[in-house]
Formats: sequence, structure tokens, C-alpha cells
Amino acid sequence: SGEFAVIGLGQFGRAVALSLVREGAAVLAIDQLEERAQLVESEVDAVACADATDERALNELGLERMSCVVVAMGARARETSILTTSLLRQRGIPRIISRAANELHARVLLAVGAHEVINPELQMGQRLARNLAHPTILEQIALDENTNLVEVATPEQFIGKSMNEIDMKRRYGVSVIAIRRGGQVLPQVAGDERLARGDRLLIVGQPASVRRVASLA
Amino acid sequence: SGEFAVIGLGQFGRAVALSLVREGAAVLAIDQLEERAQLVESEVDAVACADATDERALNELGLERMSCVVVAMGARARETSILTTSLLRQRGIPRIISRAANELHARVLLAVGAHEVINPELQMGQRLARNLAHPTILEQIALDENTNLVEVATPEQFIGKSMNEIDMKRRYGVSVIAIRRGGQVLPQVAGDERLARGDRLLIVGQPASVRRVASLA
Ligand SMILES: Nc1ncnc2c1ncn2[C@@H]1O[C@H](COP(=O)(O)OP(=O)(O)OP(=O)(O)O)[C@@H](O)[C@H]1O
Ligand SMILES: Nc1ncnc2c1ncn2[C@@H]1O[C@H](COP(=O)(O)OP(=O)(O)OP(=O)(O)O)[C@@H](O)[C@H]1O
Repeated sequence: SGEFAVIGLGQFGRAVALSLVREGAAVLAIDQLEERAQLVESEVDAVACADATDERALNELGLERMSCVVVAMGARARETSILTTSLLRQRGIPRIISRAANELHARVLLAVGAHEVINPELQMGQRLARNLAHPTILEQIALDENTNLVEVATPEQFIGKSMNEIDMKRRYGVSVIAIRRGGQVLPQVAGDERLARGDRLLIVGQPASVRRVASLA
Repeated sequence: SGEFAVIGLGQFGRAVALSLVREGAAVLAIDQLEERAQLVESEVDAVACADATDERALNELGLERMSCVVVAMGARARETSILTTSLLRQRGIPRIISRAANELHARVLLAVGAHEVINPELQMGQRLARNLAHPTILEQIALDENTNLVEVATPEQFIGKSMNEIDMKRRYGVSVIAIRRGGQVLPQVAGDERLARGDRLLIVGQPASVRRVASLA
């Protein structure tokens, strides 16, 4: 899957670098401050102490063999991340992911060559809010713009009933693709399977239909 | 689902407050700075300009009717978030979610009464790393400690073959619970269904089994 470089070893950058290593990837960690580089030195494959806006320093880092570079500086270094992103794009790095501090910063980063932007505070805030607003939705992924896969608690009124009796597809427009019971996931749900208290249902359907089932719980 | 209060309207706090409103929840947004409160005033149900470490100010906010309070201050205000969390716990707020700047801060927040802690930079860093390290895994949720649900690209060698011929369960130990094809998700996969180029498979199984299938793609 190639080599990764992470530039900027604040909390976000360190989390990216160390988690990549944990997933078996090769990682070069870069920061202009020695003490930041030292925080990850023992875990990553290589560290470098360099100013990422200095073209000569970038030349020494061997970035040509990188499949992906993460520009991880935060709000305090917005111009730096813009300049670094631009220099990396000029060097033909195949995939550049840059951290954006806000909407405008994100637009500029994309304009100077970031392939993707990420805003940790914004995205985690949105994620937390969705979990808080829909507490019976335990997990959720958007399969496409009109289909969600969600895990919900079993609505009270379905406890003890069989899948055929409940007839989710016809009554609510969702498919139950798996039941999580105790520590197990049971992927093929038989028609005569009866739901028990504590069962979690994995359901697929349009967002509104899925939320309606979740609100029954 | 109750009322929410968000204290600290930096980027994370504002994202939580505004996303909660978008999800239909009632939100009270609090910040000691007038201009921060004004950024969300038109969207939320109520704003308050107050110092959250001031007990008298907290008394005026009507926090008793809140089902959940998010303490959203960041690294620059660690003592503030600790004190605020402690005061909220003393007032019997049923659910307090506090933002932690690091591991030690998280432990202290839990010790003084936070029910849950969240660290946006750390968690998004880990999430990004997992997506980068496993690019053929397009989406992933952990159903329990030993079961993952992931969406993967169809391995080249399976294109044109039927589900019965591929026999995922026996050969790889994973269940295919749905196919995403074009803009559609097809949840009940028949045995004679043939996989086409561009199909994405939703598979359930142990992490290692699921990764093995993903690596074939
Ligand atoms: N020109 C540069 N070259 C290399 N590293 C840099 C450069 N400018 C800043 N950095 C490094 O980027 C790192 C992260 O930046 P900064 O501290 O601004 O982000 P942060 O907002 O604190 O990060 P986080 O929110 O992830 O903790 C710092 O360790 C800093 O030394
Ligand atoms: N005692 C307090 N009472 C109420 N609000 C407070 C208090 N102390 C700080 N705040 C507010 O918390 C908000 C966020 O804090 P801060 O700016 O330290 O976080 P941040 O790291 O910039 O946030 P983010 O990373 O989410 O952008 C600020 O708007 C600040 O005014």
C-alpha cells in the first residue's frame, strides 16, 4: 500500500503517524521541531527534522517514493500548510491530504493542490451530534445518498415476534440484514427468527425509513 | 430526545451545536465571549454569554432541564473544562461529554465526573490512518470486538462469478450481506447472483478474514 509521510506532529499528526504504523504501513514523520519528532521516533520507520516550506529541505526527504503525504499542521500554521501543500503538488505527490482549519482554508488548500481536506474538529463535532441526536442508532454508515445502514435497538413492540410477523420490508421499507445478539452477529436472518430483548438490528433503507424504525425503539 | 447544552463555541463546539440543531434537537449554546455566541445565535434555540466556571452564572442557565451537556473547550482551556465538568456533575446533569486535549486530561475529566470524553484530533487521526492503510475498505464498523462489517471493492478474480461459485463463507469465513451496484444497495443476495465489475461488497466477519478479502481487491 506504499509509504506515507506525515508533516506536522501535533496531536492530529501524531495520531495519524502512530495509527498508520499500527496498521502495518511504512511511515516517515516530519516536524520542524526536534522534540516533536522525538515523540514518535521509536515507533515510526523514519523521522526528519525539517521546515516543510523549504524546498531544499523537501528535496532531501525522498518524498518521491511516497504514495501519500498528510499535511497535518493546525490552525496556527495555515499559511504553512498552504505553502507546503503547493510545494508537494509541484513535486507530483500522487495523493496529498491536508488539514483545514476552516471552510476558506479548505478551499484554498484544494485550490493549491490538496486532493482531500480533513477538518478534525468540524467532522468529529458533526459525528458526535449525530450520535447524540439519534441515540437508538448505535452505528451508521451511508451506503449511498439515499441508503443508510444503521444498527438500532429492537423496538419494544417487536420483542418476542418473528421476522415474518414483523414484516419490516413491507411495513417500514427497511431490510433487516443482521441481528446482533449477545456477543454475536447473525448475518442471515430466518423468517421464523424471534427477536429477543437486547437484540440489536442492522437495517438498510432510506434515511427517513431507517430513522422511523429507530424512533420506535 | 431532550435538550442539549454546548459550552465553548470554538470550531468543535459550534459544529456540535449546529449539527444538533440540523438533526432536530433543542440546543442552548454557551460561551463567555459575546462574538462566539453570536456566530450561532440565529441557528440555535438559545444562547448565553457566561463564564461556565462561575457557579452563580451556571444557576441562571436552567441547566436542570438538560438531558446532556457537551463541554467543548479545547487545549487552551484545560483547567476550565475540568472545573466546568466538576460543577456540572455536582448539579446532577445526567450526561456530560467533555472534550479532552490528551490522555492525562481525559483521565482527570473522567475522575471529576465526565460520563464520556472525546478527543477530536486523536480520533480523526486514527480514523484517517485506518482509511489510508486499508483503501479497499470503503467503510467499516465494528459490530463487536471480533466482528467487522466492511464495504470492499469486488476482487478481480470474482468478477463474473456467482455467489454460490465464490462460496465466501466457506473459503474466507465472511458473509456477504449486501451488494452495492451503481446507485443501489441490494440487501438479499441470491446464490445465483453474479458479481459485476464495479460492485462493492458488504461483508461481515472477523477482522482478519475481512481484511484478507479486502486485500484480494
Ligand atoms: N514549516 C513547518 N515545517 C514542519 N513542521 C511544522 C512547520 N510549521 C509547523 N510545524 C509543526 O506542525 C505541528 C503542528 O502544528 P500546530 O502545533 O500548529 O498544530 P496544532 O493545532 O497544535 O495541532 P493539533 O491540533 O493536531 O495538536 C507542530 O509540531 C509544528 O512544529
Ligand atoms: N470559562 C469559560 N466559560 C465559557 N466559555 C469559555 C470559557 N473558557 C473558554 N471558553 C470558550 O471556549 C471556546 C473554545 O475554546 P478554545 O478557543 O480554547 O478552543 P479551541 O481549541 O480554539 O477550539 P476548537 O479547536 O474547537 O476551535 C472559546 O470560544 C472560549 O471563549
